[in-house]
Amino acid sequence: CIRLEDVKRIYQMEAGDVYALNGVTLDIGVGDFVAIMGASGSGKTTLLNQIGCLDQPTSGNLFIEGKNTRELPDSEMTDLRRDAIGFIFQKFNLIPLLTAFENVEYPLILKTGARDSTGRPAELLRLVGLDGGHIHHTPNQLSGGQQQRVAIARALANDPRILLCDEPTGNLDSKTGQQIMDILTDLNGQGKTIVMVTHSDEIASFADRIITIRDGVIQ
Amino acid sequence: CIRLEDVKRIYQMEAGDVYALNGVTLDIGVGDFVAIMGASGSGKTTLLNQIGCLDQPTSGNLFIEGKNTRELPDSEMTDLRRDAIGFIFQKFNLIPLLTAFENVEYPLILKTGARDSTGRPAELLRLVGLDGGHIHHTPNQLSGGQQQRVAIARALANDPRILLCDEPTGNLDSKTGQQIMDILTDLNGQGKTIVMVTHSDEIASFADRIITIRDGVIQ
Ligand SMILES: Nc1ncnc2c1ncn2[C@@H]1O[C@H](COP(=O)(O)OP(=O)(O)OP(=O)(O)O)[C@@H](O)[C@H]1O
Ligand SMILES: Nc1ncnc2c1ncn2[C@@H]1O[C@H](COP(=O)(O)OP(=O)(O)OP(=O)(O)O)[C@@H](O)[C@H]1O
Ligand SMILES: [Mg+2]
Ligand SMILES: [Mg+2]
Repeated sequence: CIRLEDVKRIYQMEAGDVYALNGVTLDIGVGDFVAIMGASGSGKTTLLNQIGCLDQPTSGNLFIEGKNTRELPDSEMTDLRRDAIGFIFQKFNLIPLLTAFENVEYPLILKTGARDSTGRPAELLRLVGLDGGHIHHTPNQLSGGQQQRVAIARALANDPRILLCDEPTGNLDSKTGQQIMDILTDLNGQGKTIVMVTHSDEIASFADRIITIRDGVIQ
Repeated sequence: CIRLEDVKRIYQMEAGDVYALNGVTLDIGVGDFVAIMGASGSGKTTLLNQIGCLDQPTSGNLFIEGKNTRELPDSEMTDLRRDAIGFIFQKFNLIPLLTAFENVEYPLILKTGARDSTGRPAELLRLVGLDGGHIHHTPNQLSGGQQQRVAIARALANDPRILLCDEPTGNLDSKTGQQIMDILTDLNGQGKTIVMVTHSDEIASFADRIITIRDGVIQ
């Protein structure tokens, strides 16, 4: 499903090159639930950005569902990112001028070209425990954990086959965090592939496999 | 040191009023180390913003070091916020166009009116485990946890008497999080008052007292 072959990601900075990923080789099968752990700055977000096709390797190859991302035409890359992959960002990346509801609806509009009439945005927001007036708040009118949950609902909007989660419970109390993990476990049970970065051993234990990264290298 | 008397903070929204704080009465003594816990959306950040004088009560009174914040002239309010209080924000609020170094130096420049020549910014960044080339990266060239640590270093720049921390280890692995808690414990040992919001029982256990908030009311 997801394969990295000796992937390097190097940032060229004035003070010297930063090897965010320094030769990562990794295989993730369809329907796997993988947790990625490692120290702050070790390369977890960089790895997830590669898998999510938001960034390309400096060297090495990345295959998503058997296709080498270097050889994908732009249109196919866009479809992959919009339909096959759902991304929950470490810093949420919600659109500031849209409400929670509109933020979740947005990927649906991108896909179908029209506003949503299925009720899916409200349903997803209810699933992550956000309902009532809050769905019409903009991000800056929501708490940190409420924003995180909007980001989670948005990632699920187009029912992606692959879910990439960058510290999805980092701003949540343990009870709300558990509710989110129940959702992820359920989605994995439906056959979705999940790659989740987390700093919590407790959260990582929901995965079938834990990968540790250190200084851009898988341990 | 910090006293709230029946503080309410009400947001008037189209869908109805949101009682972010619904009558909070609380006393925190000089040199106390208090943890604030509660579900996502329960009012923790709102409470911290009140104590940090970034926001005012809708009703009720707030006293910082014996002074009622309603009666403070603007200049004294500014001094309090700049010199007496250090704030580590849940979403970091780093200045995007400045480097990590410049972000930490900024409060020093605000205070003295001149660029820093004491070496304090570099020293604080080293204290939180950020050194070498990284201190010249801008926030978007840093990992989530590195940004969080820059926010911590910045909060300490003017050696504040009161430190307000909104989930200071939320993006950190346990080892780095422990290093931050060692710093906070040390500062508390020097007599600083610390009010820390956290979702982690482990992190909360470093405090002398745990306050739980639910739906804007202290339990
Ligand atoms: N500007 C605003 N306008 C309207 N409602 C707001 C605004 N800011 C916060 N709220 C609401 O006030 C309540 C408390 O928010 P607060 O940010 O204090 O929660 P919190 O306890 O810090 O949550 P978290 O653990 O998720 O960070 C929430 O229901 C939130 O939606
Ligand atoms: N745009 C960039 N330019 C230069 N260096 C970068 C850039 N983005 C990330 N880095 C560096 O690459 C390394 C890996 O960053 P990454 O964000 O992947 O870490 P992480 O494991 O997600 O950390 P955290 O747990 O703190 O979120 C870090 O040293 C970081 O400073
Ligand atoms: Mg990261
Ligand atoms: Mg908060």
